[in-house]
Order: sequence, then structure tokens, then C-alpha cells
Amino acid sequence: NTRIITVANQKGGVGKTTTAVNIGAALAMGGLKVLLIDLDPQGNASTAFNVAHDEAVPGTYELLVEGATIAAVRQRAEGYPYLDVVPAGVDLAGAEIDLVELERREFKLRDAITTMIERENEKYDYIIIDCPPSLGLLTLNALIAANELLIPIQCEYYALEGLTQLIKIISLVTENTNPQLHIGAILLTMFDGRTRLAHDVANTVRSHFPNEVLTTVIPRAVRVSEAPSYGQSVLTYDMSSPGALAYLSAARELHEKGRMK
Amino acid sequence: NTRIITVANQKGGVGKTTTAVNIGAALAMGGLKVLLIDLDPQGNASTAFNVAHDEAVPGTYELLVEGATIAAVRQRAEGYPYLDVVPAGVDLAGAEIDLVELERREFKLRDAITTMIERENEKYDYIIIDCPPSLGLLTLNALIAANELLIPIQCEYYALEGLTQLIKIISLVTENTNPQLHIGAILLTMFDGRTRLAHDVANTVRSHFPNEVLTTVIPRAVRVSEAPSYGQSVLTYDMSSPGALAYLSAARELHEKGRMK
Ligand SMILES: Nc1ncnc2c1ncn2[C@@H]1O[C@H](COP(=O)(O)OP(=O)(O)OP(=O)(O)O)[C@@H](O)[C@H]1O
Ligand SMILES: Nc1ncnc2c1ncn2[C@@H]1O[C@H](COP(=O)(O)OP(=O)(O)OP(=O)(O)O)[C@@H](O)[C@H]1O
Ligand SMILES: [Mg+2]
Ligand SMILES: [Mg+2]
Repeated sequence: NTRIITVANQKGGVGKTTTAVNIGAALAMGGLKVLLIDLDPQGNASTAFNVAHDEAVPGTYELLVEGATIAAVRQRAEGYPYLDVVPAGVDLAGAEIDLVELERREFKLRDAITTMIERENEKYDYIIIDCPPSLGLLTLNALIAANELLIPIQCEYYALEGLTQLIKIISLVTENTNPQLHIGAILLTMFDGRTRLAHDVANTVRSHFPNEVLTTVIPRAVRVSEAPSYGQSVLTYDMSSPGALAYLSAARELHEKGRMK
Repeated sequence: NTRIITVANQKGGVGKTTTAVNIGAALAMGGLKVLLIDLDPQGNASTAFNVAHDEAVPGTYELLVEGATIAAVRQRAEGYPYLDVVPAGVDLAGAEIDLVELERREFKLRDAITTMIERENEKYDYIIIDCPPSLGLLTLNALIAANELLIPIQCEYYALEGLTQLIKIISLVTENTNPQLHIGAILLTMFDGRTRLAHDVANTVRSHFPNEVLTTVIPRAVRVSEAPSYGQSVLTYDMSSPGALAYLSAARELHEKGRMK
């Protein structure tokens, strides 16, 4: 059974891409087959794996708006035998407007994934979808395509504000279009143990979502933010650094948590 | 003459709200009349000044979609005699879809500001517009309403990626709808001098935009991120902290830079 996980949070800069990239890399390094779909017009997840995503390269735009198949647009991530990436080009910025007039506009991603799963014998163990920082048609497509949600929460004050809005959207999607969508996990990110603020935010989130918050907390660690400038995940950039160890542990915990269901 | 400054960058979490709030507060504490318009459905700028913005309170949604006047929706920020805020409620999330069918949908904000300036004797010295992390109709309204842009850039690798896209959008707006729009200033934020990455990014930005990058750099400083949880700007929360002194200096530099034109 393929686990389809959407990484979403409309608050900007909370670690969505960093989480999608490093969790995906950790699972693939552990031998699981992973597909990463970059749904953010900024294309940060594509950059993180050094996957070409300039205007000439087909990617998520062609998938959603032109009906291309996943097989036609995916690329193998260099150095990762079990990790494929559907890249996001700059043209994806126009997708939300182009999608508005199409039939089944919210189901385009789900339909593409369903077609792939039906046609291909070899299945992915994980499909991970990185979202932009908004609640528009791109993120809606991801919420409808997924069976679970991974929500990164930065240990900062503003990060709490948007959570109620996100929870509302999730229950709307669950009631209307995707009954299996649920919060699979919440990951606390950029935790700086020296500040009271970080502890306060972490405690607040844990008290509201005791079952969803992963025990592993990702520390603020400079090696994590350096890795993308080398086109690597932090796992290959500096495997024994605190950030890499935390993402390895988070991936293992997420994998275990899913098996228990 | 009222300076209308849009604070924009589609990359998430780079310090747009923190910059809009603290530059606005610094100018108002210096005796200048400031209007802050919150164009982000997350409503973080409204929260930062403890301005009510729940569903029952009129704000930016009514301004853009229902044709309300600025005078009807603005609120005075507590403790700031010269600072008014147009708050953003959760309903603003629906504005991009509701705007699509309206005539002059990209000019709604500009029209509202023009009407206010024509009708009122007492003018604002500054109008500052905080944008969401996307390049949709809300940010487009802000780009068309403004005469200059203030771009916060986080000293991180991904922050550079989105810059080319933003510059492209700005030149499209300048060519088609708002010829006076230009980059008034670029502000480097969350600079951590201990990391090579921060220095590399700062040097890259300075070499590409030598005239626009402000000399003042905002350090990463925990007091800056604590202030919003007390509904204050960092200037009133901890006036002598490194973050507050940096924002005071940035506001003074921005004000001087405008006068030299
Ligand atoms: N644990 C960490 N330690 C240090 N830096 C981090 C960490 N996680 C992420 N970062 C850095 O913080 C910034 C924001 O992270 P990231 O881009 O992954 O967030 P995002 O939610 O995907 O942003 P957006 O909303 O723009 O999509 C990036 O520059 C990233 O390198
Ligand atoms: N100089 C700083 N030092 C420490 N923390 C900061 C600094 N500037 C901003 N922050 C914190 O970083 C986070 C991101 O900043 P902010 O929310 O202002 O960015 P933004 O660009 O407005 O985000 P969004 O894209 O979601 O609108 C916030 O939690 C904020 O408190
Ligand atoms: Mg991202
Ligand atoms: Mg903001």
C-alpha cells in the first residue's frame, strides 16, 4: 500500500520543503521507493535534489493542466536509486488561474496518481507532496490526493495562528471530497532550546495534538540550511550533524507510526 | 506626498510581516502618520498590533470585494497615536476567488487608496502594505497600488531562488499597469553572522542590487520573534535590544533614502 503524504502549512517558511526533502531522502536511503511531487512554483524541492526544472522541462504544470502522466514527467534524483521527483517549473505559478476553468480541477493530482498506481506493477512505498505557502487550488489538489497530512510547525509565535485555519480547511476536505484525509503527524521544526518561546510553542502544540506530534523535534541547525546550496539533502551533506540525525529519527518514527495503524 | 510601500516576497517566512510591523512602528514613533494595510489572510500584522480581526470585524476583505472605504475599516493601533491598521480577517482567504469575477479586480486597492487621499485633508506620510507569500491577486493589488517596493530577503539559500521570479513580475506590472513601481529598498533579514551561508547570501544580494540593499542588516534576534506574542512591536517590547535598534536604523535609512530622490 502506497502512503500518500501531503506536507502542508499555509504559514510561510516553517520547513515544509526541508521536511519533504529530508524525510523523503531518509526513507529512500532506507531502501523504500519514494516519489516526491513538488507543488510549489518556487521549485525549492526540485532544487534541493538538483533536478532540472527550468521552463523547458515538463513537470507539475503539465501534470495538472495538460494531463501529462507522472511517468512522463518524473526524474530520478541523482545519487538516490529509490527516489524520483516530479519537478516544479516557474510555469506552475500560472496553474492556479489555468486550473479554474477546467472540469474536476481539484482532482487533477489525485487522478494522475490513481492512473499511475493502476498502470504500474512496481509501486512506490511513499508519495510525498510539497506544498506552497497558501490554501489555493494547488494545496487543495494535494489535500484531495493524499490519505494523510504531515504538518511542520516552526516553534515560533505566528506559527500557531494559522493552525486553526488549516484545521478548518482539512475538515472541509474530509467532509466533502476526501474522507480518508487525516493528520498523520505534526513535526516541530527549527526548535532552538535556548529560547523560552520555542518551549512555550512546543508545549502548546503538544497539549492540543498529543497523538499527532512526533516525539522527534528538529533543532535549528545551520547544516540543514546549507545543504540545499549543494543540491543535497542534509543526510548526504553531513550525515552525523544534529539536523541529519533528527530527520533520520523523524522518518523512522513516521514510518513506524503508519505501520501501527 | 504619501509614500506607498508594498512589502513583498513570495518566499515564505522571510520577515515580510516583521518588517512591515517594525518599520511602521518606528516611523510612527518618530511622529510620522502611518497606515498599515494587512493583505495576508493569516492576519499576522493585525495580531502584531493587537488589532481585532475576527470574522465579525470589517477589514481588507470588505475593502477589496465589497467596496468599503479605508475610513470605515481602519483601526487605531493601541499605544501608537500615529498608526492606523486595516486588519485582515480569515475571510480574506476567499478574496482571490471572489475578486476574479469583478471588474478592475487588480485595481481595487489602488482605487480605495486614491479615494481616501482625495477625500481626506490630513494625509498619511506612509502607507505600508504587508503581502502574503504568493503572487496572486492580493499581491498584484499591492504592486499596482504602491509607488515603491520594499523586499525583505532572508539570508538563506532558498531566498535567492525566488528573486528572479519576483523581478519578472515587477517588470510586467511596471510595463502594463503601474509605471512608477520600482524597488525602493531591499532589507537583509535574520542575518546570523556566525554562519558562512549568511555572509555568502548577503554578498550575492549586494552585488546584484548595489543601490537598493540597505546598509542596515537585521540580525536574527529572539526578542524580535517574542514581541508578537505580547501584541507589540519589538520597539516597544525591548527598545534597546539588537533587533529593535536594527529596525530603528532601517526605518531611518529608508526614510532618508526616499528624501534623496
Ligand atoms: N532545522 C532547520 N535549521 C535551520 N534552518 C532551517 C531548518 N529547517 C529549514 N531551515 C531553513 O529555513 C528556511 C525555511 O525553510 P523551508 O524553505 O523548508 O520552509 P517552507 O515552509 O518550505 O517555506 P515556503 O513557505 O516558502 O515554502 C530555509 O532557508 C531552510 O533552509
Ligand atoms: N530578525 C529576526 N530574528 C528572529 N526571528 C525573526 C526575525 N524576523 C522574523 N522572525 C521570525 O521569523 C518568522 C518569520 O517571519 P515573518 O512571519 O515576519 O515572515 P513573513 O515573510 O511575513 O512570513 P509569511 O511568508 O508567512 O507571511 C516569524 O516567526 C518571526 O517572528
Ligand atoms: Mg517550501
Ligand atoms: Mg507574513
